[in-house]
Amino acid sequence: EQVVVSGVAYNRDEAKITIVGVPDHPGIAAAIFTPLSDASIVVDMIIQNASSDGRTDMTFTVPKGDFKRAVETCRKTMEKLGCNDIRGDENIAKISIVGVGMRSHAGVATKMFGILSKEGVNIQMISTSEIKISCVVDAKYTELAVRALHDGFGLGDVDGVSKS
Amino acid sequence: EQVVVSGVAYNRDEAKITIVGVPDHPGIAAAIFTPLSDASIVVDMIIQNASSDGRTDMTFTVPKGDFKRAVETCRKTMEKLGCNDIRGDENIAKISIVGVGMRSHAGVATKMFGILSKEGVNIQMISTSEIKISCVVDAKYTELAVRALHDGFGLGDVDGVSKS
Ligand SMILES: C[C@@H](O)[C@H](N)C(=O)O
Ligand SMILES: C[C@@H](O)[C@H](N)C(=O)O
Repeated sequence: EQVVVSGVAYNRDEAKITIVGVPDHPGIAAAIFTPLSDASIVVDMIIQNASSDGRTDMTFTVPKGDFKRAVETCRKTMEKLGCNDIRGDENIAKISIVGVGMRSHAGVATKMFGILSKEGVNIQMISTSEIKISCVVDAKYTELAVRALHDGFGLGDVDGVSKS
Repeated sequence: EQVVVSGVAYNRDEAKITIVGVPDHPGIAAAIFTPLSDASIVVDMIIQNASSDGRTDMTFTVPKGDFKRAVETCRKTMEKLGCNDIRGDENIAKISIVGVGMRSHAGVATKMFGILSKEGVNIQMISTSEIKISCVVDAKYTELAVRALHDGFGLGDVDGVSKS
């Protein structure tokens, strides 16, 4: 597969919520997201890493407009499941590079991380798919990150950036 | 967006590697993935969650054939960066539901988690995109998970399952 990074996208309309210390056994993910779906809260990124000592963290993003409602919903779930904490951050931006054949080229993700690192942008979360690599960063870095990625991947004038 | 879950995909050819306790400051992600790209190791999923106390875990998947080489490469990086541990697991399967409009329907992810939960399948990692929701599970659950998801999303005969 020839890699074609066709664009840079960003989204500042989201907020992230992390439920810290969820028990790692079957049914927990369903218990967290069922009340959110029932409340018609649209969830975008969901990230769960491997667990240590039977606990892991679950982070997801929601539209800024649903942030408070989502936190309240999760607080109830948290108490029921016996999690350690719930953290929220409305001050994030999701920055993505999009293209085909991304997966088979580890170099693309590495290049993206290198570009952000050179600009001193800290990466808070990472999620990848075949057509997209997304990094969550502090919202204040949105323009810097988008411009640096545009230049770094030779995508020409920044004006072509899409919001996603 | 009308949700159309068009299929279930699975991949048992991967292994996962978790670097535990990476320092959460700019440049670390680039430091981890640059040696892997230089060694031409193809990385598939990359998952990093929000950090606690300045440390976070970084998990990624590689083809089973590259597992040992990737662990050796990361061991050197781990010592350089001062991480806590490195864990590997060759016994995993990535199970995905694919379709369009997934993101705007939290119900789809919730339904997937509910189906896996009912079968007693523990979810080790979660990663989502607009067209795909992937869960990493123990490889022994591959067939059970694929069949249950097929039935749960009304996708007809299991034979249509694709490997991805
Ligand atoms: C943490 C959560 O994903 C749990 N392992 C589950 O299967 O629901
Ligand atoms: C952990 C790692 O992602 C780090 N935050 C970085 O920016 O490289």
